[in-house]
Amino acid sequence: MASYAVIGLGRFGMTVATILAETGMEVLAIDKDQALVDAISGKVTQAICINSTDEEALRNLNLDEMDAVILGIGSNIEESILTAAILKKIGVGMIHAKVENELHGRILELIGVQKILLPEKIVGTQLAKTLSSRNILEYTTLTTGLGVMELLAPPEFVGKTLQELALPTTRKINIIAIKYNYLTVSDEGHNLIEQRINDMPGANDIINEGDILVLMGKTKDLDNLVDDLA
Amino acid sequence: MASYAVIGLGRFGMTVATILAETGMEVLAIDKDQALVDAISGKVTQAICINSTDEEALRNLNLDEMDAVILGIGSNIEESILTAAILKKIGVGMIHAKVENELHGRILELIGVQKILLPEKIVGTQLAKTLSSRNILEYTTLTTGLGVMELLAPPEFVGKTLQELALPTTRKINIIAIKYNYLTVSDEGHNLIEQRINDMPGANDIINEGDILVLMGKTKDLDNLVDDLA
Ligand SMILES: Nc1ncnc2c1ncn2[C@@H]1O[C@H](COP(=O)(O)OP(=O)(O)OP(=O)(O)O)[C@@H](O)[C@H]1O
Ligand SMILES: Nc1ncnc2c1ncn2[C@@H]1O[C@H](COP(=O)(O)OP(=O)(O)OP(=O)(O)O)[C@@H](O)[C@H]1O
Repeated sequence: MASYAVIGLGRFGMTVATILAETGMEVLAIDKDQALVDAISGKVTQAICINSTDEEALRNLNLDEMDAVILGIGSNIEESILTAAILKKIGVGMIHAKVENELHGRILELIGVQKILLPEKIVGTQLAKTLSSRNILEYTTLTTGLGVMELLAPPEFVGKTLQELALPTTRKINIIAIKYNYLTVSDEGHNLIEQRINDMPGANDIINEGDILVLMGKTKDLDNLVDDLA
Repeated sequence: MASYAVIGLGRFGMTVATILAETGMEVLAIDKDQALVDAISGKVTQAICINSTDEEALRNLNLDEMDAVILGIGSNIEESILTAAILKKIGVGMIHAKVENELHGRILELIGVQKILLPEKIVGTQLAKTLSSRNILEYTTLTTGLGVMELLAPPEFVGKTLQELALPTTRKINIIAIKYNYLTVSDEGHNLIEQRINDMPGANDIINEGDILVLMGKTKDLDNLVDDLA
């Protein structure tokens, strides 16, 4: 079973530690605030109250044997930087750190932290992409350059089959699912509209108005499609 | 063309305003800090320096005609709450707001803000899901209950065809792409490993060790798969 240490139990660190523990991972939670340590101690493998800038205290925890250390100290930038430097010194392999701003991120990168996360920027980017096209209901990028987008079927797609659109060949984009409205009748005889998912769309499936297309492809190919439709 | 107002140009608001403008949207950027207004004024349709708690000033901006208002005030919680209340009063239809904590979010919800975003929690959840299975390289949830996951092919899948695995029928999960390592030879005759994507996996495709499977399905079905593989 994988094991993780989470240093700093603010909004970010507490979320990470709690969900990792819920999915059955071994979690060591660390914070200098005793009340936060007490709040989490029943949910994780171990919770201890130490100051992470105390090198001796960190050395005794065998953090270098963990799968990763998650550093969730934000507004105390100096404490975050000092802690990261100590973690690298004692041989921790993989560090994921939340940062306060770009400069904080740059410093941690230079120290050797592998994954830098600026929550406001990540969430701001995703919201802007989703808003930038009223047809886009959701736009998500995966780390490896692939993206998934939920797009309200644009007029130029309506009435066409997947074969006619030929998105995979013309645009290197796949329609991986189609959400459509299905008219049924309730037990009491009322008309009901249910949203259903066709998760194995075939070449002869026709796109109707109001359908939501779940598209997958490289982010640059998805962005090109959005630009052309705008 | 869609039009948006962004109130508060911190890390979140500045990101949203800049990307919306880059994708060609009409953007009105607002902040009480003149330096931030000056910094963005060349990139957006209009940038003005006002205090968003000044009801008269907000009334003159026709914000109710915008497609949405994005509220990016965080640490000044009272200013955020007062601004949201004024926006609802002057008839703004759609508000997306970043919040500082759960309580701040709860209050804005009661005022009528439609989309509440707590960046630390969103990013913390995504990191924890990605870490909780060493096989998961990426786990992303779309708002509508669908999820996409990049999973290192688990041992029990290796050597099997997609037909044999029958994920769509047994687990309601689709393999929408397979990333695999392709051995080629460079111009100078060296062995090279390239990562390629098979974005139209067929029933007879075989899963090899080291393949990365891009899976799509309802988040509960993806979570079940992860639990069973753990
Ligand atoms: N040197 C330290 N050793 C241990 N814990 C620390 C140290 N410095 C800060 N912390 C803890 O880390 C947590 C988060 O720190 P901080 O307040 O700096 O970040 P934050 O950006 O506000 O966090 P979040 O955004 O996740 O709420 C707090 O619970 C704090 O007690
Ligand atoms: N009443 C107000 N009117 C206009 N702008 C405001 C008002 N209150 C705060 N702002 C601006 O909103 C921006 C973000 O505010 P604040 O510092 O409260 O949030 P934050 O959580 O630190 O932001 P972020 O996390 O996005 O960096 C700042 O640029 C600030 O000048």
